[in-house]
Amino acid sequence: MARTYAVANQKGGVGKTTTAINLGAYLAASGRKVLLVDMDPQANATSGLGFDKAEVSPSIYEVLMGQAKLAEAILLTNRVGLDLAPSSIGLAGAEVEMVSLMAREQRLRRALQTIANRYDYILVDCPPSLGLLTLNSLTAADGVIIPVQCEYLALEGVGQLVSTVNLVRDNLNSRLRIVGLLMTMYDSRTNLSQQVVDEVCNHFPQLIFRSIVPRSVRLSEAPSYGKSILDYDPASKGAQAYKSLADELITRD
Amino acid sequence: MARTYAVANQKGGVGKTTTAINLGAYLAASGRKVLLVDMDPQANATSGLGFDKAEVSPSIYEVLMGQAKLAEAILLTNRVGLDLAPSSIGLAGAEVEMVSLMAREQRLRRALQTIANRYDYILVDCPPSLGLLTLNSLTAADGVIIPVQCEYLALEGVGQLVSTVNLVRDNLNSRLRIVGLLMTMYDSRTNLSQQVVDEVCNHFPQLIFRSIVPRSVRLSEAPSYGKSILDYDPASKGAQAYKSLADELITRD
Ligand SMILES: Nc1ncnc2c1ncn2[C@@H]1O[C@H](COP(=O)(O)OP(=O)(O)OP(=O)(O)O)[C@@H](O)[C@H]1O
Ligand SMILES: Nc1ncnc2c1ncn2[C@@H]1O[C@H](COP(=O)(O)OP(=O)(O)OP(=O)(O)O)[C@@H](O)[C@H]1O
Ligand SMILES: [Mg+2]
Ligand SMILES: [Mg+2]
Repeated sequence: MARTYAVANQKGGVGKTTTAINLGAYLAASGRKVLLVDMDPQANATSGLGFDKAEVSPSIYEVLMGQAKLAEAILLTNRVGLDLAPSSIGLAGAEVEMVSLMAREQRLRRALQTIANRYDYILVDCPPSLGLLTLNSLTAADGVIIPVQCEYLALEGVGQLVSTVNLVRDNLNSRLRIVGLLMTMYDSRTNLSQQVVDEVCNHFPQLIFRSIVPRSVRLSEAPSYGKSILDYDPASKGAQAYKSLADELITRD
Repeated sequence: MARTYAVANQKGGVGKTTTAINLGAYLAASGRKVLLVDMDPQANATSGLGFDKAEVSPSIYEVLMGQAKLAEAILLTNRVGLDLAPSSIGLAGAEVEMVSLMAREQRLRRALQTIANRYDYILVDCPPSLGLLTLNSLTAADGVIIPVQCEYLALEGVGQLVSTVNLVRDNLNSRLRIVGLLMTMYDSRTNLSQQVVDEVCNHFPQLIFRSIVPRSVRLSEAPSYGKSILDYDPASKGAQAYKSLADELITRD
């Protein structure tokens, strides 16, 4: 049975998509079968793996609306072992459309159950909000991976997200747990990065991953080639950090 | 009468809050009366100016719900001439609560009309989504300032935002126009930044601001002191970029 992990943080630009794509690629490279689900209307995980969000059909939108089966939406990526359930422009309207649907928070969970036996890991890339798309992801997940950018403004939201996860566990999904906090865009030239890491270590010592992702321009270049960092520049510091994260996750599991 | 500008982009972490705070500070320093409205449940503009989102009351949430007048929610900041209508944790629930309210997109516009004669500029910091909070901001605004991070993934969303602005102009607010695209976090050591600037110049030559905000750690340190960059480090490159943006805006107006 697959382990389903949501990659979530309502703070924007903290490295959710970058983590979902690259962790997915290294888990696949280690021989696991991985499905990446793009639950963000921006569809950055979809385009970051080389697909055009305006052309994919069906997408996760049709699956959530009950108009297509998840198996019909799944695409094979260039990285063997890493499949993608793509996002599309239609997903932008899903939040409002789902408000009045029955069991609106459960739609992704039910869809994932139909294909869970084919995968070892399912990673869900979430949008930067705590609306119905993120709630669907948290309800479907066994655990949450929370990227935390090494910046002051990113610190503020971690507490809010931890309490949201607790709310979801109490009301919608009793098995949900926090798998770990991943420090991202660590810049060793500034004091700020280390201050933020120290602050997170103080508040959540049990939850922080050992792997820390450094700021690395190679990570931000890779999606423009439709590739993960593993296929773009495996020798880079960013690639090594995501490889070490995949190893850490596999060891924990 | 105040000019109302929404600072919006559904892509996360592109510099919306940093732009709203610092552009606001420099407009105030030039003698204009400025109101900053924090429409993001993360309340980064509120904490970035030194306030605690858990303690402010009433906040913009009570104003949108019709439980308080906007004038009652306005706070004076340390920067003379810059006032703040703060966000609070309650705002996180507003998107779902507003779906069933009458004239749900117009609530901010109506609130701003009650105080518009006291200000020269009203800047609205938006969350990283195109939900009801951003729609309220676009419906209330005369124009939209779109921060665009000098990164590949940030390029993808600009087209989608431009078409959303056109939809809002056609259906909710006929005066809405794009004031400009502000390139942010420009890193002169990488080719990627220049490639992104060139791409935006090619697609939207009329819309791009001359001022470009460089990546500068001083900008990301300032909010941890509850200060704008003008009050934290006015000699920094980031400060000079926001001063030049304020001058550009004043000249255009
Ligand atoms: N470690 C890193 N070093 C340098 N750049 C990075 C790193 N991680 C991510 N980036 C870049 O920073 C930007 C933000 O990252 P990303 O889009 O993955 O964040 P996100 O949390 O998914 O954003 P959103 O909230 O919009 O979904 C992207 O342009 C990405 O390429
Ligand atoms: N020019 C810059 N140079 C360096 N850091 C910056 C710059 N502009 C913003 N930052 C930092 O980058 C992070 C993202 O910026 P900011 O929070 O303003 O973006 P945002 O678009 O408001 O994010 P969100 O989508 O979460 O609302 C913050 O930690 C901020 O301090
Ligand atoms: Mg993302
Ligand atoms: Mg912000």
